[in-house]
Amino acid sequence: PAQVISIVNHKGGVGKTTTVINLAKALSLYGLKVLMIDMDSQGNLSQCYNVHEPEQQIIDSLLSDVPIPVVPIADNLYLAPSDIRMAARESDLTNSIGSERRLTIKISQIRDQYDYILIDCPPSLGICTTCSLVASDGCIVPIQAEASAYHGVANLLNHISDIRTYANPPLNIKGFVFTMIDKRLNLHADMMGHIKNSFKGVHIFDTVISQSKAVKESQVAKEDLFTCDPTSVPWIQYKTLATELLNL
Amino acid sequence: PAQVISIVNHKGGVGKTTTVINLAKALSLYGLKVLMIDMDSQGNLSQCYNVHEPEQQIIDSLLSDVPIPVVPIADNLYLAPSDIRMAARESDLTNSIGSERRLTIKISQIRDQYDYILIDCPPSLGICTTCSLVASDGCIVPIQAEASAYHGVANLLNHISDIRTYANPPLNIKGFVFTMIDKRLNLHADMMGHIKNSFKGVHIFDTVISQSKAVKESQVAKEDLFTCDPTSVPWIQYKTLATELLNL
Ligand SMILES: Nc1ncnc2c1ncn2[C@@H]1O[C@H](COP(=O)(O)OP(=O)(O)OP(=O)(O)O)[C@@H](O)[C@H]1O
Ligand SMILES: Nc1ncnc2c1ncn2[C@@H]1O[C@H](COP(=O)(O)OP(=O)(O)OP(=O)(O)O)[C@@H](O)[C@H]1O
Ligand SMILES: [Mg+2]
Ligand SMILES: [Mg+2]
Repeated sequence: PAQVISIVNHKGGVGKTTTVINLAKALSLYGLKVLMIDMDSQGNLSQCYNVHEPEQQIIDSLLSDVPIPVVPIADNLYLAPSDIRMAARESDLTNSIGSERRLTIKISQIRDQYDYILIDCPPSLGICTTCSLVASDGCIVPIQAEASAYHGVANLLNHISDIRTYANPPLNIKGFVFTMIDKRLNLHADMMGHIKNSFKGVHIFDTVISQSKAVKESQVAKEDLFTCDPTSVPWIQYKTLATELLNL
Repeated sequence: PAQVISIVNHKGGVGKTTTVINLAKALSLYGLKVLMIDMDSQGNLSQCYNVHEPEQQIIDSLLSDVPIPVVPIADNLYLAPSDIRMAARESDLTNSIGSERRLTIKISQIRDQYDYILIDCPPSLGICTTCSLVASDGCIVPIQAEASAYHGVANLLNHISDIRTYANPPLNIKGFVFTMIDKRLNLHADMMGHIKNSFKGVHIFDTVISQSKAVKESQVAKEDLFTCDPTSVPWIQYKTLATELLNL
């Protein structure tokens, strides 16, 4: 059955969606069958694959008896899409019975079909992130080496701790991964050291994702990095991240 | 009475908080009295001023009879703070009577004391953003020149249109401001042109905010750009943005 991993950070624009796209592709190229779930009502992940206004989307399966809708993307790569219409229905989900467990139940129906299920979380600690974490075996936290990142870590760790106490005890943190790092900035190097020292109990991946125009270009092209430019630095880094994850 | 302006964009990490900090400072240096309101339960704006775990915060004034709490920051510059505890109480706000108008009512009690009130919105189109837009005369939309930005514009314009139809007819868009622009990237120049052509009815500020390490350094130092490095390019740009806003 699949390893279910949430890509989570309530800070906006830290590379969650970018990490889901490229980590999923790297895992799929290993021959592993990967499902990506778009739990962000902004639907960026779905937009990146040109899946616009999907008739069946993840929120439908959480509010009714239908299964998780799955769209094939490439070899070994699948997507459960979302879009802005999810935002209007989020409160229905919050108010539903057993709200926090609904994604867990739906995933359990399809877990055997995949090796990995990666869940793209929105920039908040609300119901969508909670459902994702409750349904997950582990989580990966993309994090920038900036002032705002440092403050967010403690809040995120508290939220994960509550999830473990009250809803999903086995949930573990696969690791934090530094993203959008500019090697020429002392500030980034200093902040990475500062974060490592302040949160010693947390596993931090050795792989660091560099700030790179290749990422931006791949998203304009609506492709993952491998398809767009497999020689690019961030692709090699995401491939290494996948290897690191598999070896944990 | 004050001009109330929301700094809004549901896309994460586009520079909303950075824009509030530096636009507010620029306006205050003109001798205008400016209040910044932190409507983001992550409380980044408050953290940037070293206001941590404020005993009185904005959510208290929205859920009870107390006035908006105001902390003096500098000459002509004030802050109504927030922190992660707001997240736990957001559903109380959503479920409260007249929820969308509560910020409007509280602001009306203090409007005469300020020239500008800038509201920092979270990366979502939920109750906090709605309250902010309902309370505002106008809004400014920081936007990156990236693929994700393009998709988000239409959704944001629809949300603003609904707010105008059902809650706040006079609400206008002061303008979109491009942020984190890397002049060396053709991709950014192309995307700026693409966005301008696709959304012709929308005012776009001439001022563009460049990607700059000075911004990151100022936030590590917990200062606005003027205090940290008034010779820096982004400070000059935010000062020019303030002038452009005042001349609208
Ligand atoms: N390594 C990188 N180098 C350069 N640009 C990047 C990198 N990673 C992500 N980006 C860009 O930064 C922006 C934000 O990335 P992304 O959308 O993946 O973050 P996110 O955490 O999913 O945001 P949100 O919180 O809004 O969901 C995107 O425009 C993306 O193309
Ligand atoms: N012009 C710039 N140049 C370089 N870095 C910038 C610039 N503007 C903002 N940043 C950095 O980008 C990150 C995101 O900026 P900011 O927090 O202002 O965005 P936001 O839209 O408020 O994010 P959120 O959606 O999470 O509230 C911060 O670490 C900030 O220091
Ligand atoms: Mg995302
Ligand atoms: Mg912010």
